[in-house]
Amino acid sequence: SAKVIAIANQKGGVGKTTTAVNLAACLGQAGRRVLLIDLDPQANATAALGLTPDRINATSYRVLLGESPIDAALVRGVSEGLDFVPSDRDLAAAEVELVQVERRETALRRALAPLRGAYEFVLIDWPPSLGLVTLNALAAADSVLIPVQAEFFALTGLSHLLNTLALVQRSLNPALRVDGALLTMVDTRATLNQQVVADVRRTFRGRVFASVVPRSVRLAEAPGHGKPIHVYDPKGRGAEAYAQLAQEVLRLAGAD
Amino acid sequence: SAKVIAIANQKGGVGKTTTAVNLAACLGQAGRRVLLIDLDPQANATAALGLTPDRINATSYRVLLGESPIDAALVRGVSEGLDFVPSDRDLAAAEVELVQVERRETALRRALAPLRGAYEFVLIDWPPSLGLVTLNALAAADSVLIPVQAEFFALTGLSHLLNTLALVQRSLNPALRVDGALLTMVDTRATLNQQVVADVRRTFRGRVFASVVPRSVRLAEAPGHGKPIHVYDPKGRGAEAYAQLAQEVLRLAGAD
Ligand SMILES: Nc1ncnc2c1ncn2[C@@H]1O[C@H](COP(=O)(O)OP(=O)(O)OP(=O)(O)O)[C@@H](O)[C@H]1O
Ligand SMILES: Nc1ncnc2c1ncn2[C@@H]1O[C@H](COP(=O)(O)OP(=O)(O)OP(=O)(O)O)[C@@H](O)[C@H]1O
Ligand SMILES: [Mg+2]
Ligand SMILES: [Mg+2]
Repeated sequence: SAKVIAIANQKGGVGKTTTAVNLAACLGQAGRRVLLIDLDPQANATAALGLTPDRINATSYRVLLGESPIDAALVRGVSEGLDFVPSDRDLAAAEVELVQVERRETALRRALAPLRGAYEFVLIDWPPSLGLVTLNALAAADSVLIPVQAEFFALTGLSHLLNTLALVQRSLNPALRVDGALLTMVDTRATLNQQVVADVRRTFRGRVFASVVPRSVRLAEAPGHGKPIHVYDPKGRGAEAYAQLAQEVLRLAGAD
Repeated sequence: SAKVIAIANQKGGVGKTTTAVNLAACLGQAGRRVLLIDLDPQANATAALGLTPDRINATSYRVLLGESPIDAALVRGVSEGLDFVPSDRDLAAAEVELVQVERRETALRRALAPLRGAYEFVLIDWPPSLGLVTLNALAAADSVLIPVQAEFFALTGLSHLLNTLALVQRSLNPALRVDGALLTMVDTRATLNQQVVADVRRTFRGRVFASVVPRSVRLAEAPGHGKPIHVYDPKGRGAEAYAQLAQEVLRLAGAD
């Protein structure tokens, strides 16, 4: 049954959506059956896959609130081997309805239950927040993959995130694991990035993926064309990094 | 009495904290009396000014909850002409306590009331979120300055943010104005950035500041040294851009 991986970090703009979209697409291209769920009301992953509102039937929020079954929200074949559940902007309303914390925790787990046999991986793209609501939804994940932008604020946020995940493990989801930290937006010429990469590798209490995502303007251009990186710029360093990461994630899942 | 400017955008990592810290420091260096409030539980602005927990007495969350008067939380003279109210990481607890929306709305306004005569500008650094809680706190601001990273996701988020601010104007704070959008992290050599800059200037319903913040690794290094950019790299393009922005903000405030 599927491994559910949350791509999470409460720090904004560290590459969660870019990683969720491209890792999901690479795993699909490697022949696995993958589902990507956009759980961010900003709907960046939805836009990054070129989906316009007319192609969206139901969204992850409607599914979460139990108003729509998950298969009614599926957009099949957004990329090879990849199905997708889009999100939409209806933030204010959803926040109000989702405050009933208990329903939220079981809602995502229940919504995913019928599909766990249909996929090998379910990836979830998160908003930049760690409020009560998001924390409870982490109860539905098997593991967390943490994109970390190789700059100063990364270090302070990482230890806070690990403390929070330990809290979730104790109170909500003892089976939740941390697959590891993924260094992103690394400019090999910038000493700041190299310093933070070295610091994270030295101090992070857990795995740091060997794959490092370079700073590459192609990765920032791809969403504007609605394509994952391996379609938009298959020979580039961005596609290479995410293909390597997919191999590491496959090895990790195989080892489980 | 002070002009209260919220540095807000729900998209993560667009330069809110970098702008809040450096604009506040530049206004202070220009001879104005400025207060910067870190309203983000991630406490990046607090770290960027080199403040460690031992120098923090009370925080913005304690002030917001009415547990501490604002002057007990003040760290005076973090930079020339600049006082500061730090934040801390106690996110989970604060989220729970702040759900009582009504108290939150008047809390920030009341907390700021005794200080409005002591400063000319009060800048507020926001978390990357637009939930019920943050929306209500916008009721305390006079205006919003919106940092916009010159990349693909900027455009989709901007229209959503403007709709949300219109909602706040109608329901909570009719006097709330949008000072304008500030383009950030612009790499003049990258066509993607140039395209988004042109798109924002063409489509944004409101002012786009003439000042553009370039992508400069010095701006990312400065927080690691606990210094604003005009102290860390006074002759650089980052310091120049934020000094220009300070002049635009002063002209705008003078025109009011
Ligand atoms: N390796 C990279 N090289 C260059 N640009 C990148 C890279 N990764 C991401 N970007 C760009 O940086 C910006 C932030 O990335 P992204 O939106 O994926 O972060 P995020 O963590 O999902 O943000 P949020 O917290 O708002 O959800 C986007 O404009 C994206 O296109
Ligand atoms: N003009 C710039 N050039 C280079 N790096 C920058 C620039 N502005 C900000 N940065 C860096 O980009 C990252 C994101 O910036 P910042 O933390 O200010 O954004 P934010 O909007 O406050 O993020 P969040 O949504 O998490 O609060 C930081 O590592 C910062 O040092
Ligand atoms: Mg995202
Ligand atoms: Mg910030």
